[in-house]
Amino acid sequence: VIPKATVSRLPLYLQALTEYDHLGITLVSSEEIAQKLGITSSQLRKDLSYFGGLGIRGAGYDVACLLGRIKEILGMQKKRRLAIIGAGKLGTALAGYRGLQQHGLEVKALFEIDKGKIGTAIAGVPVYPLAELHAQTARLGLEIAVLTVPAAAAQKVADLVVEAGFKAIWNFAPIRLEVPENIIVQYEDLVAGVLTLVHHLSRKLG
Amino acid sequence: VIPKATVSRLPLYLQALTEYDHLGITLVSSEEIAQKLGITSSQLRKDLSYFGGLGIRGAGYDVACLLGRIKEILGMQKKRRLAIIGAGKLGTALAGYRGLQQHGLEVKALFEIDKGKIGTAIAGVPVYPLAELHAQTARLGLEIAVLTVPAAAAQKVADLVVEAGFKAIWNFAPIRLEVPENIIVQYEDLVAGVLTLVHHLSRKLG
Ligand SMILES: NC(=O)c1ccc[n+]([C@@H]2O[C@H](COP(=O)([O-])OP(=O)(O)OC[C@H]3O[C@@H](n4cnc5c(N)ncnc54)[C@H](O)[C@@H]3O)[C@@H](O)[C@H]2O)c1
Ligand SMILES: NC(=O)c1ccc[n+]([C@@H]2O[C@H](COP(=O)([O-])OP(=O)(O)OC[C@H]3O[C@@H](n4cnc5c(N)ncnc54)[C@H](O)[C@@H]3O)[C@@H](O)[C@H]2O)c1
Repeated sequence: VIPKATVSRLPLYLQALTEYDHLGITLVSSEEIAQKLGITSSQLRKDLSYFGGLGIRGAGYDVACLLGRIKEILGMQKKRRLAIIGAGKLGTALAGYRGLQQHGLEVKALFEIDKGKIGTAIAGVPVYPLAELHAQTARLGLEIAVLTVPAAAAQKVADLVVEAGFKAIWNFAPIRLEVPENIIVQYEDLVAGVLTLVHHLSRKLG
Repeated sequence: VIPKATVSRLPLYLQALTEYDHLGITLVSSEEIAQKLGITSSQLRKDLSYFGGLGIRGAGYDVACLLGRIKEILGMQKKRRLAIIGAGKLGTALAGYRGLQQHGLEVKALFEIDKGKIGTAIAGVPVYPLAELHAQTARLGLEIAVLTVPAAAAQKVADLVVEAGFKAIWNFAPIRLEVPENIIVQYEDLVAGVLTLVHHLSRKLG
C-alpha cells in the first residue's frame, strides 16, 4: 500500500509530468522534477520507489511511463460520473472546467432548488430539480456528488446524497459533514491556501 | 516560530471554531474539536501549545479567545487588497465570494484582455484592462494577485504582476511559475482534492 502522504503528492507530480509531456520532454531527472516543484529529490525518489523502479540509472525517468503509472494509481483509467449540487457561482465554474474531463471526471448533471435555474443547461449539462436526485442518480450512474451549496444547506444536501446512493462527496461548503463511515468525503477549503499566503506575507512585511 | 505544518492546519481550526462561535458555544474541549476534524486530540493540543496555554485545565478552550489568537497568527487583523487577473468562470466566482471578505481579504479590481469584459463590473468590482495593471496597483494599494488565467498565459501574467509591484500571487493556473525569490506564491490545485477522492474510491470499489 502506498502511504497517504505519498498519495497526496501524486497530483503535484502529475501536473509537472503533464507539463513535460506537453513540451515533448521524454526523459527527466529526479533533480529536475524536484527543483521545479520545490521539494527535495530524495523525497521524490522515495515517493516514486513505491511504484517499482521506474528510473533508469543515470538517465532519469521515462515521462510517459511514469505518467501512465501515476494515472493508474490515482484510478484515472476508469471514468467517474459527477453531479454538481448547487449551480451557483462555484458550481457553474466547475461545470465548465475542462480540467475535470482531462482527469476522467465527467459532469453529467447539476441539481438546484432555484426555479430560475432548473430546466436550463450549464456548459451543456442539464440542471435538474433536487427532488429528482434519487431518480437521476440511478439513471445516470452518478458516483461523486460535488457540494457547492451554502453552508446552511450542506448537511441536509449531504443526507439526500447519501440516500440517493452516491459513494463519495467533494465538499466545498465550509462545514464538517456528518455521513456514514462508508461514504468518502473530500473537503475543499479554498480559503486555506490564501490564509497561508497571508500568514507568510504578514511575517515578511508586517 | 510556529512550524509550517502547524500553520497549514490553522485554517482547519479556524473553520471549526467559527462554526462553534456561530452556534453560541463558548467553551469546547480538545477532544470535541479533534473528533469533529478527524485528527488526534494530542496533535491538536500540540499545535495549540505554540500559542501559549490557552486551554483551561478540565474545562477546555475559550472559543472566542482561541479564534482571536488564530486570526492574529494568520495575519487577518490587517486587511489585504486583492486583484483578480482573468475574469472568467473561476475569477468571477471568487470575485463574488463573501468568504474572502470575512477573512480580511478585499477584492478591489479585476483585470482582463477581453474587450467584452473590460469596463464592466463583477460583484460590484470594476474590470480594468490588463494594460493598466501597473497604474491601478499603485493607486489602489493592491498586494495580492489572484491568477485565474489560462495556463498558457500564466507565466507572462506573473511577470507583469511582479513588475507592477505585487508582493504575493495566489495561482490557480495548473503550472509552476518562475518568479523572484522575494515573491510569495501559493499554488491552488483544485483537481488534487478530487484525485485523492478518486484514489480512495478506486481502492474501495475498483
Ligand atoms: N464562490 C467561490 O469562489 C467559493 C469559494 C470557496 C467556497 N465556496 C463555497 O461554495 C458554496 C457555494 O458558493 P457560491 O459562491 O457558488 O454560492 P452561490 O450562492 O452563488 O450558489 C449557491 C447555489 O446553491 C443553490 N442551493 C441552495 N440550497 C440548495 C439546496 N438545498 N439544494 C440545491 N441547491 C441549493 C442556490 O440556489 C445557488 O444557486 C458555499 O458553501 C461557499 O461557501 C465558494
Ligand atoms: N473553472 C474552474 O472551476 C477551474 C478549476 C481549477 C482551475 N482552474 C484554472 O483557473 C484558470 C481559469 O479558469 P477558467 O475556467 O476561469 O477559465 P476561463 O477561460 O473561463 O477564464 C479565463 C479568463 O482569463 C482571461 N485572460 C486570458 N489571458 C489573459 C491575460 N493575459 N490577462 C488577463 N486575462 C486573461 C480570459 O479573457 C478569460 O476571461 C485556468 O488556468 C484553469 O486551469 C479553473
